[in-house]
Amino acid sequence: MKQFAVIGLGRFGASVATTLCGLGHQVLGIDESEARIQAMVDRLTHVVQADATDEDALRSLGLRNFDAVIVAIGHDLEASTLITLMLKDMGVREVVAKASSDLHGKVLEKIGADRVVYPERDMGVKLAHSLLSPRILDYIELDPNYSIVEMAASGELVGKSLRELNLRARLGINVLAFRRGEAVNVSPGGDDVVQEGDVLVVLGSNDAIGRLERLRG
Amino acid sequence: MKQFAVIGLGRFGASVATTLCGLGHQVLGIDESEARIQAMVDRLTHVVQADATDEDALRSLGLRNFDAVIVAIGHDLEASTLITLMLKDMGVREVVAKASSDLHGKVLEKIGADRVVYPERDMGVKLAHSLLSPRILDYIELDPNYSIVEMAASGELVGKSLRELNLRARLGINVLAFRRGEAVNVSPGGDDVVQEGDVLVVLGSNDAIGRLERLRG
Ligand SMILES: Nc1ncnc2c1ncn2[C@@H]1O[C@H](COP(=O)(O)OP(=O)(O)OP(=O)(O)O)[C@@H](O)[C@H]1O
Ligand SMILES: Nc1ncnc2c1ncn2[C@@H]1O[C@H](COP(=O)(O)OP(=O)(O)OP(=O)(O)O)[C@@H](O)[C@H]1O
Repeated sequence: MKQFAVIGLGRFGASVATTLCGLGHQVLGIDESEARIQAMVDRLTHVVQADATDEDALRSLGLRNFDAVIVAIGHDLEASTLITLMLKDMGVREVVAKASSDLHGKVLEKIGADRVVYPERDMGVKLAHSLLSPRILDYIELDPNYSIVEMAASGELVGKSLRELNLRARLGINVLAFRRGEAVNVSPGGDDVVQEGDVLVVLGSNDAIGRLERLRG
Repeated sequence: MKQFAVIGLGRFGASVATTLCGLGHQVLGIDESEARIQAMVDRLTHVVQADATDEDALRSLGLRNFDAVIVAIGHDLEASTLITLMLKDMGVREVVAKASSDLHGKVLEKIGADRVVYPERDMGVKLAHSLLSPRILDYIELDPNYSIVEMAASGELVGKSLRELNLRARLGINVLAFRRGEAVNVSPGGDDVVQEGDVLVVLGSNDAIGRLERLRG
């Protein structure tokens, strides 16, 4: 069991804190707002109402021995950077801070944040891609040229077996798995026939994946 | 080339809008704040300053023929839901709205949003998982039991060939690809030796992936 502290229990901070707690770890939540504290009091191990820019208050929490401290303050850049700086000075092993802009992120890195995250920016990029390729449900970018994608099957792909489709020879695409309803087949064979609504998990070059996307009509 | 409109150019909305624009599509940005409009004027196809809850103003933008309209307003739930409702009434084909809480999301679904996204919540969950499994860089959940993960190699894995490691027979884990520096090898063979800092992309049950995580010390 690990120990985490989350400073700033807004939408993002609360999500990090409740997820860690739900997975069985100890989580201390800190926020200056009474309302946010009340909202989280039954969902975290401990909660404390405090202005985390107050050094005495921060020191009194004994955060030094925690596995990681997350600073999830977006609008008050001064508070976010001041708190991050004090935490590193106090010897906290890992400080993860959320940034609201590239500039904010650069400052956080310079003053010693171990990791900087950009939740809104990253999800914005992901939504934009999913609007352009609505059938791509999820993806891992292996490098600039290769990806693994989860793709809903339709059009020309439906009703054919993997052997007939011959995606490896035609496009250089490897079918890793496919899902039908709740069941996943992690070693698909040539005789498996693709049906409408199946989800294919494929590995290939981004060009080949683009061609596969167009195949489906 | 597609046409999108983004209402609310905060951190998330601006990220969606600039990503779509950067990929060569037309993007109309709308915000009631002069400062946000000024910040975006050179980065989007068009920008308009308007209070989107004003029905006449919204109708005058001719959004009906856009491929999708994104409503990215988080703090003013009433504005977000009112705007979403008006857009569907006007016949906009696809309305994607951001929600700040489960309750907000339920209301948006009920009034006809085609898709509801929870950027802060989802990124909070992802950060929590990455704090608990720091070597897992990215993952696709295939179903509750199987995943594809990108994992940094270390410990017992280093210095051995894939044949020696024999991960398929020992753990039922399929090594799909591995990355060393910038280069990705999408068809790894038995003779490939794992080095410190390599990233393995593997497919297996979540239990087996957990055992592999522990192997590395
Ligand atoms: N100095 C501080 N000490 C403690 N808590 C603080 C401090 N400053 C801000 N907070 C709290 O941090 C939380 C998040 O802050 P803020 O609203 O700036 O971020 P945000 O990026 O909009 O959050 P999110 O997008 O996660 O909802 C709020 O609940 C706020 O009360
Ligand atoms: N009625 C409205 N019409 C047009 N724009 C609006 C309206 N209400 C809010 N906005 C704009 O929407 C943007 C985002 O709003 P808000 O701050 O509520 O969301 P947020 O969830 O904190 O944003 P983010 O996390 O993306 O920064 C702001 O730039 C704001 O000016």
